[in-house]
Amino acid sequence: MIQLNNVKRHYVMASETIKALDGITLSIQEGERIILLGPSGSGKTTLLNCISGLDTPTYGEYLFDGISVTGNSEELTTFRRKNVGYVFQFFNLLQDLTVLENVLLIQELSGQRDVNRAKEVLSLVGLEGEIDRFPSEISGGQQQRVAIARSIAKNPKLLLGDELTGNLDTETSAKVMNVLTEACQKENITTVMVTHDESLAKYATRVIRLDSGKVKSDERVS
Amino acid sequence: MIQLNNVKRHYVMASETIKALDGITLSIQEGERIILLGPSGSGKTTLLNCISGLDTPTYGEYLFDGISVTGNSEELTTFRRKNVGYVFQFFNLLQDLTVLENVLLIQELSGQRDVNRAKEVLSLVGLEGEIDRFPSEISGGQQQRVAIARSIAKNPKLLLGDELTGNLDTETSAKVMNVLTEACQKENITTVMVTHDESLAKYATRVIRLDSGKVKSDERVS
Ligand SMILES: Nc1ncnc2c1ncn2[C@@H]1O[C@H](COP(=O)(O)OP(=O)(O)OP(=O)(O)O)[C@@H](O)[C@H]1O
Ligand SMILES: Nc1ncnc2c1ncn2[C@@H]1O[C@H](COP(=O)(O)OP(=O)(O)OP(=O)(O)O)[C@@H](O)[C@H]1O
Ligand SMILES: [Mg+2]
Ligand SMILES: [Mg+2]
Repeated sequence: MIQLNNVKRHYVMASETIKALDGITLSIQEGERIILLGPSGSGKTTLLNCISGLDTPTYGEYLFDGISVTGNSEELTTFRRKNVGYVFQFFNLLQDLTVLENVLLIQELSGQRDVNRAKEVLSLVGLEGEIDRFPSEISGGQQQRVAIARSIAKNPKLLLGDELTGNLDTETSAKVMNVLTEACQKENITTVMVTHDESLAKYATRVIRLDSGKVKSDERVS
Repeated sequence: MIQLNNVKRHYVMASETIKALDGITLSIQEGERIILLGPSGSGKTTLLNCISGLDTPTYGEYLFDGISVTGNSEELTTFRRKNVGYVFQFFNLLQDLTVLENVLLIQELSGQRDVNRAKEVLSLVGLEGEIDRFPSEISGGQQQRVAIARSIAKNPKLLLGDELTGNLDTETSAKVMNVLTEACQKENITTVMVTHDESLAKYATRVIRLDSGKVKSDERVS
């Protein structure tokens, strides 16, 4: 499904070049559930942004279903809206839209508006009581759960999550990971989840560790 | 040092009243290191905002060193700038200032500008190489560490941290908690840290658990 060949992402600064990704070669098959671990600054967010098409590698190749994911920005945007669900490290919710509207918007952008489905996923993550509030009127963990619900409301082929449970207590994390894993198994969604919580490996089929922009280890686990 | 008497924080919405804090009575002595735990939505951020003076209770009383923390907004702002260091759940860094400038600004607002001290705390959290970059040019965990460095750069009497290590891997978390605990013991800083990571209790003298806006348990631990 996904093939990265010697992908590099460099930032050329005044005094130095930052090698955020320094030669990543990876294959990801459909239906895999990958946990991506690594120290702060090791390149996890950068890798997810390249996989989602939000960022473009400086060198190397990225193939999705055998087709090179490059081309102009509009093609990339269409690709992403159609195929990718993304839970961002800082959620990226629209502050002027309610919780429900934030979910509906993502559905509309991929032509799948469905109010019942939107309410259903919000209810699965425990937010049925908050659907008409704005992001500024709910807690940090509630905002994170809106971001999670939003990412699965449009049935993406590929689900990317960055620090998926960083703001959630143990009990809510477990509930949310169960909801996600079930939804992904049911719809055969491929997932790559960044986390610092090693205990989430139990929901995965494969654990990849990054260090300084390179793959340090890559193991099947389930 | 801090006394909360039956503090409530209600949000009156169209269809219901949200009781974010529902009667909190607590005393905090100088030098205590408190870990504040509780499920998502239980009132932790709201409690920190009341303690810092960023928010005002709807009912009840808040005394700091025996003086009621109310009064006009300017008095509260002076109180906070003078006494409180705060690591926000979403960091609140200024995007147009560099990492170093973000730290210097907080020092200036409390009349304690000290470039050497600013560089020292940034180095303690492993960011000496990033001081001239902007928040948008560093990773999530690096941003969190800027927020942490910023909070101790002005030697506050009271240090509040919301999800202090939510975006940090285990190794970086431990390093940062050691830096903080050492700085707080050395300067006798009182701390209240919100976290979902129960393992951080080993750095604390007391563990308070919230549930639905109330104190569920409150135990000395060290
Ligand atoms: N502006 C607001 N209007 C209405 N309700 C609010 C507002 N801000 C917060 N709340 C509600 O108050 C309650 C407590 O929120 P708070 O942010 O303190 O929780 P928290 O313990 O920090 O949660 P988390 O662990 O998810 O960050 C939640 O039910 C939240 O939805
Ligand atoms: N716009 C940018 N300009 C320069 N360097 C950058 C930029 N964005 C990221 N970096 C650097 O690239 C490296 C990787 O960043 P990335 O955000 O991918 O790390 P991460 O693994 O997600 O870290 P964390 O766990 O802290 O979120 C870091 O050293 C970071 O400082
Ligand atoms: Mg990141
Ligand atoms: Mg909170």
